Amino acid sequence: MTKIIAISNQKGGVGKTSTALNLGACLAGKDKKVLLIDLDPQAHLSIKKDIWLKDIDALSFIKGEKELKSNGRDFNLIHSDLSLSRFDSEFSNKLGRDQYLKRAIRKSEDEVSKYDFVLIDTPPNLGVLTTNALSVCDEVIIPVQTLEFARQGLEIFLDMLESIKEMLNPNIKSWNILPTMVDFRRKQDKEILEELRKEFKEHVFNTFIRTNSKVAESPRAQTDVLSYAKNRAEDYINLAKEVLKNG
Amino acid sequence: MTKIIAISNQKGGVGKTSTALNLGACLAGKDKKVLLIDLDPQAHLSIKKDIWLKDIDALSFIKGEKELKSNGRDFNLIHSDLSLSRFDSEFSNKLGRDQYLKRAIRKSEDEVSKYDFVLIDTPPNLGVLTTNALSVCDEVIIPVQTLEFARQGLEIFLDMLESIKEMLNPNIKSWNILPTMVDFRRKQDKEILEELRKEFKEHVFNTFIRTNSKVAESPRAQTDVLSYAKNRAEDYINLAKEVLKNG
Ligand SMILES: Nc1ncnc2c1ncn2[C@@H]1O[C@H](COP(=O)(O)OP(=O)(O)OP(=O)(O)O)[C@@H](O)[C@H]1O
Ligand SMILES: Nc1ncnc2c1ncn2[C@@H]1O[C@H](COP(=O)(O)OP(=O)(O)OP(=O)(O)O)[C@@H](O)[C@H]1O
Ligand SMILES: [Mg+2]
Ligand SMILES: [Mg+2]
Repeated sequence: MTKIIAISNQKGGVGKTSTALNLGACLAGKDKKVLLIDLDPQAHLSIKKDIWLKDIDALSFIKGEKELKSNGRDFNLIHSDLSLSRFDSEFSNKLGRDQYLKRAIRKSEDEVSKYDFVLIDTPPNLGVLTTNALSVCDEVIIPVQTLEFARQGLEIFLDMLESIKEMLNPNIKSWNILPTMVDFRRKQDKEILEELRKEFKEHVFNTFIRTNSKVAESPRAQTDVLSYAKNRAEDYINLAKEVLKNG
Repeated sequence: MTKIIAISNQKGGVGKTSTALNLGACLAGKDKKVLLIDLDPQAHLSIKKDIWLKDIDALSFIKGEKELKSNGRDFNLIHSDLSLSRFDSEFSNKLGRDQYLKRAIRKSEDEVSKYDFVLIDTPPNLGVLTTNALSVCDEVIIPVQTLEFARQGLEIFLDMLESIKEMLNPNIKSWNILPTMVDFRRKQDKEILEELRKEFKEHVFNTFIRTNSKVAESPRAQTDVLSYAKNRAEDYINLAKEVLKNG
């Protein structure tokens, strides 16, 4: 059974792309078949060029112009580029504008069902690309820095998620907060981590991602932290274990 | 002569709000009259409640429903809240959608002209709120983390800025990149800082903002770093000096 996970938070710079990239790599490292979809026109997830699927990109896929084809690999990416921002302007007022990705995935169902996980990276806003990802996913991972602005922004995201569940996607089984860039040298990080656990209880991963220079550096080598510095990928390996355990 | 500065970058989490907040406070600290405008529906700049202007918010101001009134203070903020996201959906297809802020500022010209600086915080996208800020400003400050994703995102922003200058606002006199969260313990930070200086030359501030736990903590005390930890506000004080020197 393929699990579709949207990685989303309208707050910018909280580690959405880093989580899609590194959790994807660590799940693939555990012999899971993983498809990444870059639904952000900034196309930062697409930095990992060695797993691009050929002859397809996020815009042509979401519009239903191209279908997923099989290739022998177990770790693949539907890449994007700036042209994806056209989807926002062209489709914002169309009927069923939030369900295009769902339809595209259904159209390629045979191929999608070969994967164990589909991870979708989203842009830092609540626009139509984000609602498409949230309308098709089974689970949501919400990266949150243990810093005040990110903590505050959580309320906005959770309110919106509630409406998506009611109006568009009752199948969302779970959502979990992933504390990121945690740096215990800063006094607020411990405080905010405890506040998150107290307020959101089982909706916070046990695993948290510490601030980690190798995670920040690996995009410069156009790859994930597992490929770049295997001995420093521990937090994302633990996250992969926890995601697998949650079943 | 009032100088209007937009603080903008579609890449998320690069320090746009932190720069508006702290540069604003440091300019006010040098006896300049400063008006902040929170043009991000996330409303993080609005965390500094002690400088809110009464009876006005960003949505009513940009729509021309409310005008700026004088109050005896030299450091003020037109705050926002989530309702500002309605501007995006309601005005995206209206005639002159990018010029609402310009018209609003012109309508309140008498009041605005009492300020030395107007700093505008923008959301992490190139939507209509951002184009409104860029259509009225004299200068742009582009915060960029010395990390790969932020470095890559710069191209997208500068291309868009070029079109704004041609189509909407030929008055933009200058744009400058502000390196933020610089951490020389990471090897790429020095490399990227040098790359930025080499590629963009005089368009990069001499001042750069180092990673600084007090900058990250001050929002938790609902204030800026100058008020929160005066002895740790040095980088933003230097930035204020450089902005004043550029004249
Ligand atoms: N654990 C970490 N430690 C240190 N740096 C990190 C960590 N995780 C991510 N980063 C860096 O922080 C920056 C922001 O992360 P990232 O770009 O993944 O966030 P995002 O939420 O995808 O941003 P956007 O909102 O722009 O899409 C990146 O430069 C990234 O390399
Ligand atoms: N110099 C710094 N050192 C350490 N942390 C910083 C620094 N500047 C900003 N931060 C923290 O990094 C996070 C991102 O900064 P900020 O929210 O200002 O960026 P932004 O570009 O406004 O984000 P968004 O794209 O969501 O609007 C915040 O939690 C902030 O407190
Ligand atoms: Mg991202
Ligand atoms: Mg901000």
